[in-house]
Amino acid sequence: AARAINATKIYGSGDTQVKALDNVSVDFERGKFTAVMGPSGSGKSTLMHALAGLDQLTSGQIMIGDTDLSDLNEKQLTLLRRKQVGFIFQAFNLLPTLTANENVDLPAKLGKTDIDEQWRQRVITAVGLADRMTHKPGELSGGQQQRVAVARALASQPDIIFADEPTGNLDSVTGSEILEFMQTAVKELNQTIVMVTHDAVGASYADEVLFLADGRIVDKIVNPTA
Amino acid sequence: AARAINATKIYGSGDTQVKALDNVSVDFERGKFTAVMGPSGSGKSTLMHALAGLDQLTSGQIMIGDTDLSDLNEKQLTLLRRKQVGFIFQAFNLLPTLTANENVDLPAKLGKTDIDEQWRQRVITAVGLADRMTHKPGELSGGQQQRVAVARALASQPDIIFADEPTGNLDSVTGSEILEFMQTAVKELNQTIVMVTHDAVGASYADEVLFLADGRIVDKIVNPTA
Ligand SMILES: Nc1ncnc2c1ncn2[C@@H]1O[C@H](COP(=O)(O)OP(=O)(O)OP(=O)(O)O)[C@@H](O)[C@H]1O
Ligand SMILES: Nc1ncnc2c1ncn2[C@@H]1O[C@H](COP(=O)(O)OP(=O)(O)OP(=O)(O)O)[C@@H](O)[C@H]1O
Ligand SMILES: [Mg+2]
Ligand SMILES: [Mg+2]
Repeated sequence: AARAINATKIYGSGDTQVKALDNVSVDFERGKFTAVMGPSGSGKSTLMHALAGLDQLTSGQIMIGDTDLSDLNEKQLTLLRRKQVGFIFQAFNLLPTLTANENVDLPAKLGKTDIDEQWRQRVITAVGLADRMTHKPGELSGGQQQRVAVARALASQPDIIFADEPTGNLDSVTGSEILEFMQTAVKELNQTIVMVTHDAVGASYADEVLFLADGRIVDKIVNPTA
Repeated sequence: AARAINATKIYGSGDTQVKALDNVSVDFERGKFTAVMGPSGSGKSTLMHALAGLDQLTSGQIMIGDTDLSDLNEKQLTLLRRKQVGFIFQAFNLLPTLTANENVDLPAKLGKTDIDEQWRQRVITAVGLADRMTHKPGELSGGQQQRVAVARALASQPDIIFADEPTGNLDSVTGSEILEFMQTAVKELNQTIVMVTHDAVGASYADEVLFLADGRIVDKIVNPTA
């Protein structure tokens, strides 16, 4: 569903230069739930943003489906992202002037795709926010905002979801409910999910775990157990 | 060092009303490291903000040292906070136009207090950011930004530090280094720390753990073990 080929991302230049991604090649198969772990600063968010077409590589290729992102102009890239990619940001990035409901529905609106109403209801119930959906982000707790961001990515059933530490602000009970629901989406809808997590228990919900360090993939575990 | 007496915080009115804090009374002793746990939405951030004088209660009292916060006007409250209170926000709240160094030094500048240079160096080393301090938040990873927020609160040795999920974005190795350093600050400098965490391992670094649910304190563990 998404692939990085010899992906390198360099920030800055000279001796303040940071090689955030160092020749990374990885293939995320359709219908698989992959976890990505690694120390703070190892390049996880950079990899997620590059794969989702939100950030340009210094060198290397990104494929979403069979589209090479470098073949697209800005407008085509935005349209592809809106129709095919869901993203749960590490900092949530909700629109403060919209309610939780409006935030959840926004990607589908922008991508001019429909939301399956029954599925949407299951998503809202799974993230445990049914009674907070008419509130704006400023009126929600940190974990509630994170859950709105999770619901926003899941509701429109995009081809691939990149989740950057989606349970970092949640207690373990709420977090595991969300991870179980992601597993459900992967099994029932063949949803593809790539999730960055610092939590080994969270990673155990995935089919496979990749380990990043200093911008490189250094290890891989299939069928992880916590 | 800080106390809440019959603290109640109500948001909204009518049937959309939320009782974020429900008659909470708690005393945080000087020199103690207390963890606060509870489900997402249970009132932890609201309690932290009320104790730090960042948010007004609907009813009840907050004492910092032997000062009743309701005796202070806006100006006096701001000065007290700047001199005596350190806060690590759940969303970091760094100034995007300042470098990590400038962000760390800002509270002391605003409070017109001095920073112990040796202590500051130990803090920067403990959070593992020595080589990223000249960068602005936008050039730092999520976990690096969180570490700047941690360093900012610790560097000026305030009377009390309120830490709202300070390791949520960190891998377990980096997180435990920071928690160990907080223990060091508590033992060496008699630092008072109140830390919200969702992680039982993180809570085990504290001297005591309080449990919140639906805006009330429902349990307490002394000398926790993970
Ligand atoms: N401005 C507001 N208006 C209405 N309700 C609010 C407002 N701010 C917070 N709340 C509600 O108060 C309750 C407690 O919020 P709080 O942020 O203290 O929770 P928390 O324990 O920190 O949660 P988390 O673990 O998710 O960060 C939540 O149900 C939240 O939706
Ligand atoms: N705009 C930028 N300019 C310079 N360096 C940057 C920039 N953005 C990120 N970096 C650096 O690139 C490296 C990788 O960052 P990235 O955000 O991918 O890490 P991460 O693995 O997601 O970390 P965390 O677990 O803390 O979120 C870090 O050292 C970071 O400081
Ligand atoms: Mg990150
Ligand atoms: Mg909170």
